[in-house]
Amino acid sequence: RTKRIAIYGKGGIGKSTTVANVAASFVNEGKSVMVIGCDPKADTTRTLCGKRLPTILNTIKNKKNPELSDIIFMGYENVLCTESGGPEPGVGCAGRGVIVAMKLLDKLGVFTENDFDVIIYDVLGDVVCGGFAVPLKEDFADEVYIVSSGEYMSLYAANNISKGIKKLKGNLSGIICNCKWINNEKTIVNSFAKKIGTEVIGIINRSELIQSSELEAKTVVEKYPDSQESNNYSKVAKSIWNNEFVSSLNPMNDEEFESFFKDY
Amino acid sequence: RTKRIAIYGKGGIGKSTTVANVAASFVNEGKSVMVIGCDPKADTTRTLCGKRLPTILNTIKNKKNPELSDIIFMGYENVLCTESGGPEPGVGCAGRGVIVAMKLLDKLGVFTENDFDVIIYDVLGDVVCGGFAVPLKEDFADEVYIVSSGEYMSLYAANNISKGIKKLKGNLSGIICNCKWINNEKTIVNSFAKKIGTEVIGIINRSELIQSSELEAKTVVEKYPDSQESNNYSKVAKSIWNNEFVSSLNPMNDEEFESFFKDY
Ligand SMILES: Nc1ncnc2c1ncn2[C@@H]1O[C@H](COP(=O)(O)OP(=O)(O)O)[C@@H](O)[C@H]1O
Ligand SMILES: Nc1ncnc2c1ncn2[C@@H]1O[C@H](COP(=O)(O)OP(=O)(O)O)[C@@H](O)[C@H]1O
Ligand code: SF4
Ligand SMILES: [Mg+2]
Ligand SMILES: [Mg+2]
Repeated sequence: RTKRIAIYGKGGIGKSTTVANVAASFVNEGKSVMVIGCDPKADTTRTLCGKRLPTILNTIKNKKNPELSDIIFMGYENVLCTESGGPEPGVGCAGRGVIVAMKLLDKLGVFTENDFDVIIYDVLGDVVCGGFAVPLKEDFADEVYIVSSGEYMSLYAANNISKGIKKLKGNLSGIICNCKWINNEKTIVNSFAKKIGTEVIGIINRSELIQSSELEAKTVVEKYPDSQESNNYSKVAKSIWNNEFVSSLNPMNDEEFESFFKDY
Repeated sequence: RTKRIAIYGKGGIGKSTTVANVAASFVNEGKSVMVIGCDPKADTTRTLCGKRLPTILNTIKNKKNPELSDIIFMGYENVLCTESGGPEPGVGCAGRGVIVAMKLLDKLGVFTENDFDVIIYDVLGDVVCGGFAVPLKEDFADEVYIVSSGEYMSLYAANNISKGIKKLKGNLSGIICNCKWINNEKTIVNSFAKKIGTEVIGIINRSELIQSSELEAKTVVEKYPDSQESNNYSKVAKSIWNNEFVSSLNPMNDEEFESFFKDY
């Protein structure tokens, strides 16, 4: 059955880069994959499709009843891609795009009439509310992964997201460490994961190659398929695919988090 | 009359550090200041009060009709401090704390029965919606400043916030560049400001001293009053106090922002 995963994390931490490269790794293994961008930045699928896609929210403004071909696009190795989009800042809930998108995809039978091996949601994680909580609470994703570095801000957000996952009875299947070459980074992220009752499922090192591929609107998996970076994403994809981890999630309260970080 | 300013910016960019140190500079000049934290992280006032304050949202849970002394606390040189707080992640709008806090402060006459020289709001800026849009749209702040570095993510957020300010008919009075020693950083932020119709009102350099003071729950203005850093915040405070800039705000759309950043 379909592996349905949601990727959360602080804005700018590397969710979209991770999602796009992991999706590319999955399709290279012959799996059928759909990627659903749930960040108002709407740029998850840019490196898979070679350009920024029109968003579902914007498409609906001009065409009340869009068809699948208006909102879903084929990218690298036939990965299917779509972007929820977000409203204009200051106008209603920032997560409204996700709510509208999920309704439409559901109505158009995307979730029932297709037999994807993997569906990946890329979700804004700076706040856990409104539309951004939808992949957690409704029947859209079975596993959640948080992308984090070893930085205070990133782990604070990860702890916050974990509180939301626990509240909404989701399953935190693991943390993907998107490293920034900080002192002791892997140690910090590993002990953070252990402390809240999950595990680190993969480690991605910061690399110029990943960024330079992105400048050409390509994943490093596509542009440099034999690179260490590409192999690394392939390892992460395999770990996710084989992951059977069910967390007994126990996020820290504010004081616990402060004292956890003080030790580092 | 009271100078009422709201500080916005991407999470982790340095809003709280800037707000606390600017507030400390103002009270050193003999001004009466109130600081209102509007970030669920509720840590704006920690360096002014030497510890984390109880939040308004949490106080209301236990005491239906709090008095001023339950929610407002005196910090460094008599600066008045309060924290809105935020709900548990996954439970309702993350900005709900701000809405509840503003209602209560209003009801308790804080805004009418006091003659502050300055009121400063520190507001989460990763999304511009719900409670986080309140200081922009309702009669709480007259000027908005955005804290930003020269990084893509930070300027993207600044541009997003500017769209919200424009939509809600607010006044973007300037950008405070909280530098991270990036190549060409001041040039990038200056031309970004110019492009969207505002100006850089102050420049703060990244400094170990600012962070080490924070570890002791103090502003650098309090801990190292004769330092270059302290003098710098004092300059920023004076620029804000004397600022008469009214923006003709013209945020970039997504394509414009991409091409703007490509040039750097
Ligand atoms: N492992 C990595 N190595 C180098 N750059 C990275 C890596 N992961 C992310 N980045 C870069 O960091 C920036 C933010 O990443 P992005 O995936 O857009 O974050 P998010 O989706 O969480 O907001 C992008 O410019 C991206 O190229
Ligand atoms: N100018 C600066 N120099 C050094 N460290 C800074 C500076 N500004 C902010 N920081 C540090 O960056 C981190 C995030 O700053 P903070 O003010 O909490 O961000 P925000 O309130 O925008 O989320 C803090 O650890 C803070 O000490
Ligand atoms: S629920 Fe969250 S995303 Fe929606 S308006 Fe509130 S803060 Fe914004
Ligand atoms: Mg993204
Ligand atoms: Mg803050």
